[in-house]
Amino acid sequence: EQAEVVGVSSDRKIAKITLLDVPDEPGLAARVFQDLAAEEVNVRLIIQSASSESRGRITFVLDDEYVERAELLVEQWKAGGVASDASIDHDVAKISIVGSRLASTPGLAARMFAALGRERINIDCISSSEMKVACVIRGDQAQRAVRAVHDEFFPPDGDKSPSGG
Amino acid sequence: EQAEVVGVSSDRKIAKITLLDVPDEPGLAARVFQDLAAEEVNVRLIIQSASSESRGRITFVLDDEYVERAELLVEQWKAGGVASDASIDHDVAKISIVGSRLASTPGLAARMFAALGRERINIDCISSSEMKVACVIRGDQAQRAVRAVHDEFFPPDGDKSPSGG
Ligand SMILES: C[C@@H](O)[C@H](N)C(=O)O
Ligand SMILES: C[C@@H](O)[C@H](N)C(=O)O
Repeated sequence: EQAEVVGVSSDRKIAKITLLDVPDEPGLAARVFQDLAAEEVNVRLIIQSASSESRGRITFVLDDEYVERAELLVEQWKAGGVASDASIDHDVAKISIVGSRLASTPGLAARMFAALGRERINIDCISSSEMKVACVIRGDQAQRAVRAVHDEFFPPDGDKSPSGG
Repeated sequence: EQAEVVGVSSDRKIAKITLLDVPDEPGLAARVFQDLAAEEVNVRLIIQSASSESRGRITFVLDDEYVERAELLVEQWKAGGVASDASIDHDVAKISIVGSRLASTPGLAARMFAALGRERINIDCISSSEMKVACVIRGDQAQRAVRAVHDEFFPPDGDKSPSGG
């Protein structure tokens, strides 16, 4: 079964929160996301990459409408030793390619990253799986980013061969 | 449409590579994954969380069979200034819950993390989307992890209510 990108989507009405110095021990991620769930906050993406020196860093993306509730939680978490600090970034956008067998097809994610790179769009966060590759970028670059990624996978002239050498 | 977890899966024949100090500039992620694609390396997960001080950190999970090729690339990347160093961890497992509307249903990811937390299983990396939440943990904890997450979403006694308070 051929891997295929079936769509490109973008989301600008989101914010990104990164919790710093989360103790890298069992139960911390559970605490953070249980607290968010109790406030009925919809979390779109969760990204935690390998920690360093027993300190984890958890990034999550949420719809704008939930940011205030999340900010209250951030204060509780700081007071409770769940994180030393948090950065909240309102000017972000999430660009995704959706398809099948994305991960087991070397190069599909690379083509998305290359499309953004050629536009000089910096990739802040990446989360990928078999069915979706999502990049978090600066909000004001969303439109250019969607166009670039869309043209990469659905070229305007109908030529479906990968771009680049 | 009710959100639902339809399955729990695990993967132990994988390794995790984290590239350190990747310049946080356009084109770097593209370079890394284009190089991997050129070597036909299947990448299962890509996780990059928000960088600090212009230095990015990119973690990716790949099947064991591709680790040697990736290690050769790591040396090239270090020589080429793409990363200052890389850590390669062979003893990892990926545990995933798969379903629909996972992200827009507060609490599903939290239940997975809580199931692992109660078993004192530390979560090293997290990558989530609407259809899948994947956690990278220590390889030797995979069996216990799968059982705990499976029992959380498919309780043995048939009681489908969420566990915990
Ligand atoms: C940082 C956080 O993910 C922690 N490692 C946990 O397992 O909950
Ligand atoms: C670190 C890497 O992702 C870089 N920010 C890029 O856009 O390629």
